Amino acid sequence: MPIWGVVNQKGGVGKTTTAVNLAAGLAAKGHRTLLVDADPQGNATTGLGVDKRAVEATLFDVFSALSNNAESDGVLKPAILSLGEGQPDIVPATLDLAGAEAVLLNAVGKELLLRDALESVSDEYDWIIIDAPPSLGLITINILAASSEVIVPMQCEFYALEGLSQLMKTIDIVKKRINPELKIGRVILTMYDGRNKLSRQVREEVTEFFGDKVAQTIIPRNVRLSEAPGFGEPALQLYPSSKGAVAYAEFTEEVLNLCAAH
Amino acid sequence: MPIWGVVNQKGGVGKTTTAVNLAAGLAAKGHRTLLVDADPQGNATTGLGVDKRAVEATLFDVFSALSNNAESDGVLKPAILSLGEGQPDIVPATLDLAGAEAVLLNAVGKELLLRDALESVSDEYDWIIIDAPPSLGLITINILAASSEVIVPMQCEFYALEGLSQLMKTIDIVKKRINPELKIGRVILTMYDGRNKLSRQVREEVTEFFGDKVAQTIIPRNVRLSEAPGFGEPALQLYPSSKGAVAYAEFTEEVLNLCAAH
Ligand SMILES: Nc1ncnc2c1ncn2[C@@H]1O[C@H](COP(=O)(O)OP(=O)(O)OP(=O)(O)O)[C@@H](O)[C@H]1O
Ligand SMILES: Nc1ncnc2c1ncn2[C@@H]1O[C@H](COP(=O)(O)OP(=O)(O)OP(=O)(O)O)[C@@H](O)[C@H]1O
Ligand SMILES: [Mg+2]
Ligand SMILES: [Mg+2]
Repeated sequence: MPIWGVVNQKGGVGKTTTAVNLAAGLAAKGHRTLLVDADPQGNATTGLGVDKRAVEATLFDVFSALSNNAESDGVLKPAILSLGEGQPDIVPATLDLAGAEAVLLNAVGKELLLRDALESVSDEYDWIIIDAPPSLGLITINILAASSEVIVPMQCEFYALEGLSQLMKTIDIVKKRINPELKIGRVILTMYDGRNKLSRQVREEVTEFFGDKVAQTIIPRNVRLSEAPGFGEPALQLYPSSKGAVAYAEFTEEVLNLCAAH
Repeated sequence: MPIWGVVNQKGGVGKTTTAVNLAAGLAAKGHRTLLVDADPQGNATTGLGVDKRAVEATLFDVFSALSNNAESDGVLKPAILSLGEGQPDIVPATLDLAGAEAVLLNAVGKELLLRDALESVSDEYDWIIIDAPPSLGLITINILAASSEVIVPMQCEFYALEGLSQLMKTIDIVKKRINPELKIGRVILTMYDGRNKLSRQVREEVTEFFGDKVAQTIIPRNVRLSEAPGFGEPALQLYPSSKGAVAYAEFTEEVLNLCAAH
């Protein structure tokens, strides 16, 4: 079962937008999909229309339960919300997740709690997508330790390029010490504007750095992608013919083909 | 001496762009200004043209020195780089700052190391501006504990609204327990596009929430602001007549008038 972590410590590059629309794309095609919101901001939770005030169990509760108990069976299930036919399931995040670093720091095998939690549901899903916070702290390390592949959204801006080497260094350490299976699945260019020289320059640099890991699909800057979260629905469902949604539908195909080829 | 922290845990909202251009604006008007880059990504350091490989001492070294030594005199000075006449000085950040949380966590008065460091140079500057990382961890708490005011850049997007209550909660706790002087200086709307309904909606909500704390100046979306970092110069200097630079020049005036009024 592929577990794809959507990571990049640079803020605002499109992690949540990619995680939400990819999970929606996979579920719409009939794949049993779980989206894990691992960002205390809980944007993916809101992006899928979940009311945070009504949530009973979150990823924070899962980490707390696992930090002092070896048994991972049945720990994740209470936190999973089903959103209905053709939709992904979701493990929501609320503000309490901001306290996760302290809980994880004191746990034995502090990088592996998420991996253990996801293992307990591995036969119930075809895909798991994880939305990471904008940092390389212990939550993101847990995501890298649990993932089979990573997706790196790359905003076509200068500052976004700066963080790449730090991210690669972190991925290499996790791969060497904790998760030898970890691979870079796809680097996906986001908020691309072909008229803009900077966008084209970033695309060149990213392609030079990552070669064929760079997704064929490029996500254009598209206002529908930023309007959809306000309605609690992925753009893929709310504005299916918008440029942004069409691009994410294409990206879903590309990810499915990549896995079929493995 | 005003110390303004530029904070918002939502990623990519314009924290660095605001910190760099405000610091440049203040220095250009003859105010002795120090910019502290407190984000391990080190974007503000690059945005002012500093070569990270040539840096000898950083904010991480300052935190390390203070974590096991009460004496703060002379600790910050070695990390300060002067960039020349009419330019801000800078305390740079490099990747090692990612290790700061662990250093701070074990220090006595873990929230107060930055405050102590800045006190040792308080008579040498008229202004200190601090660029925060996209999180509410111990580095950002240190910034809130050290600041007299905060600037909250607000990207005109739905997800950016979500994090406001968490940010306000954190500011309230720091104000109550650690820094009673802390005030909200200005909330500044960034990447605003008047043609876009979402931008107008966010502006309404933010004005309802913050009232007269919302800056008169609105920063438009302007490609020059994102191109300037590639040249290591603030847009205020590189493209002074661009819409983005003009808006930041206006914002500099607004901040100066605000302080004159106090
Ligand atoms: N292709 C796009 N076109 C236009 N707007 C976009 C696009 N992708 C994302 N956005 C908007 O840009 C903002 C940043 O995107 P998003 O929140 O997905 O990034 P992120 O990397 O998850 O941020 P954070 O680092 O805070 O977790 C959001 O308001 C989102 O709606
Ligand atoms: N008004 C603007 N118009 C166009 N682009 C902008 C504007 N402000 C900032 N940008 C660009 O948007 C991106 C995000 O801005 P910036 O890096 O300043 O945000 P940040 O809040 O510091 O991000 P992080 O959360 O990663 O620290 C950058 O590439 C920047 O160049
Ligand atoms: Mg996000
Ligand atoms: Mg920044």
